[in-house]
Amino acid sequence: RASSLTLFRISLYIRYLAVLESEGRQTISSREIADKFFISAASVRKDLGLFGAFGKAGIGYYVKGLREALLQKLGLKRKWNVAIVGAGRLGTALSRYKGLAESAFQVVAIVDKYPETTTARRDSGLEVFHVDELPQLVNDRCIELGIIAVPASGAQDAATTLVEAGIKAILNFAPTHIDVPQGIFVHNVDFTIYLENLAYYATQAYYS
Amino acid sequence: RASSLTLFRISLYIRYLAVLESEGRQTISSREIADKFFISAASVRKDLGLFGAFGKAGIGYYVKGLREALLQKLGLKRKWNVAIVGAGRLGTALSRYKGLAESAFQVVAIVDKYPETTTARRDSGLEVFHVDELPQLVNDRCIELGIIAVPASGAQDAATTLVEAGIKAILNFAPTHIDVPQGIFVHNVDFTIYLENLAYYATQAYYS
Ligand SMILES: NC(=O)c1ccc[n+]([C@@H]2O[C@H](COP(=O)([O-])OP(=O)(O)OC[C@H]3O[C@@H](n4cnc5c(N)ncnc54)[C@H](O)[C@@H]3O)[C@@H](O)[C@H]2O)c1
Ligand SMILES: NC(=O)c1ccc[n+]([C@@H]2O[C@H](COP(=O)([O-])OP(=O)(O)OC[C@H]3O[C@@H](n4cnc5c(N)ncnc54)[C@H](O)[C@@H]3O)[C@@H](O)[C@H]2O)c1
Repeated sequence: RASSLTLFRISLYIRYLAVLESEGRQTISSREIADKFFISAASVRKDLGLFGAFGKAGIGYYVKGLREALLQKLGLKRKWNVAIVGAGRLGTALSRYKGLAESAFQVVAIVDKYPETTTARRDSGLEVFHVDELPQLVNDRCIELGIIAVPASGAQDAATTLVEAGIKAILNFAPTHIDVPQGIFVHNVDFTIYLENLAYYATQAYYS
Repeated sequence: RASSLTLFRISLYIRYLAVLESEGRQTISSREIADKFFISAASVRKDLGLFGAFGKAGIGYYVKGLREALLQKLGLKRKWNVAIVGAGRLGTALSRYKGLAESAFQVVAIVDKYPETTTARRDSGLEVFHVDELPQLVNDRCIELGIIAVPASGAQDAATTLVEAGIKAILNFAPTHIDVPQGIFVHNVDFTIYLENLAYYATQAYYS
């Protein structure tokens, strides 16, 4: 079972391979991938090996075949239905995000504690259901992934509702820890980590 | 100069060290950090070494000292002022994000092409300036980092305005590539990458 960090790298390799494919590249070496991502070729081979992909001596990997294999292993060759809990600013922005169109994901339901007053209903005409209807929606719309976009105070309730409705993996945007049963996966998102990335590079820019 | 992936790991180590410190831990080994993040102890030592941190044989690293040193090297021991271009749903959600309070960052300005009609002005009373006022704001409020939260069609304009105002590092949320001069750093954020993480774990959950 791969770690979150490894999966993150695999997702980046997949994007890189798509770019190579669009440039007409047929093969790629672990060395070249390693240089692109500033890690060792051995780490790249290790990551890919975890997903059953092994290069050929003298050739490396076939770009198209490698990308397909990785997409397959990550379960990204099919569409996943996603539910968002919290139809406020963030929840609505996520549901309308154009980047989802060419991904393996689609938001098929958005719920809120106060569906009548949310910005989603007002601004974008999205149908917002009451959070109590989530279990029914998860069943009817074959929803497998959940996103929490409510304030910190409502996050645990949102998590409990998602888990009870049968959701196995949750993306939590609320700045608080949520408890879930063993076997349920939670990824906490914090965009501050990207600002830290910016701060480092800005500091470097000042010194060069 | 460290890569984006290395910085990402360093940010994660910093968070982990904060947790250890709150638990009263005095020292930590590269082995223990490595196990926490499913990478090799050698990789951890390499990452830390890049930032001038070297452990003591038999002791490892001092938790408090290591965290301080990393924060210092990343430029996170001071407050950074941030400007957001785009006061729509996402921009407003980012500006109000509670997680920023205990971080090294504060949003001190938010601008928009149509400041009179944005949701920010309507819902949260945030003062939204016109995007043409950005250069003045960057100067007056010592802004160093920029965030782009406008639709794809407006992203390049937003980037150009930020760069001309003197911003050296940009976080781009718009699902499009933006061009910037050499030496300006751009990080493109795509939350789809976290959904891919979820899909993998959900697939694993079904098989266990
Ligand atoms: N992780 C990040 O990087 C990041 C960035 C921005 C915002 N956020 C977080 O996202 C969350 C939402 O931010 P926002 O600006 O959209 O807030 P918002 O106030 O605009 O929206 C929150 C919505 O959640 C609903 N809600 C509250 N409790 C609920 C519950 N128990 N069940 C269902 N719905 C419930 C409210 O009715 C409201 O519509 C906040 O926790 C914020 O801190 C995180
Ligand atoms: N990267 C991700 O993971 C992610 C997630 C969600 C949304 N998004 C993206 O974030 C962006 C904003 O989404 P939203 O839902 O908040 O949209 P929105 O329509 O609510 O807000 C966009 C705002 O930008 C302003 N604007 C447009 N062009 C501008 C320009 N040239 N200069 C200044 N302001 C300008 C508009 O007046 C509006 O207020 C979109 O590009 C969306 O695709 C990205």
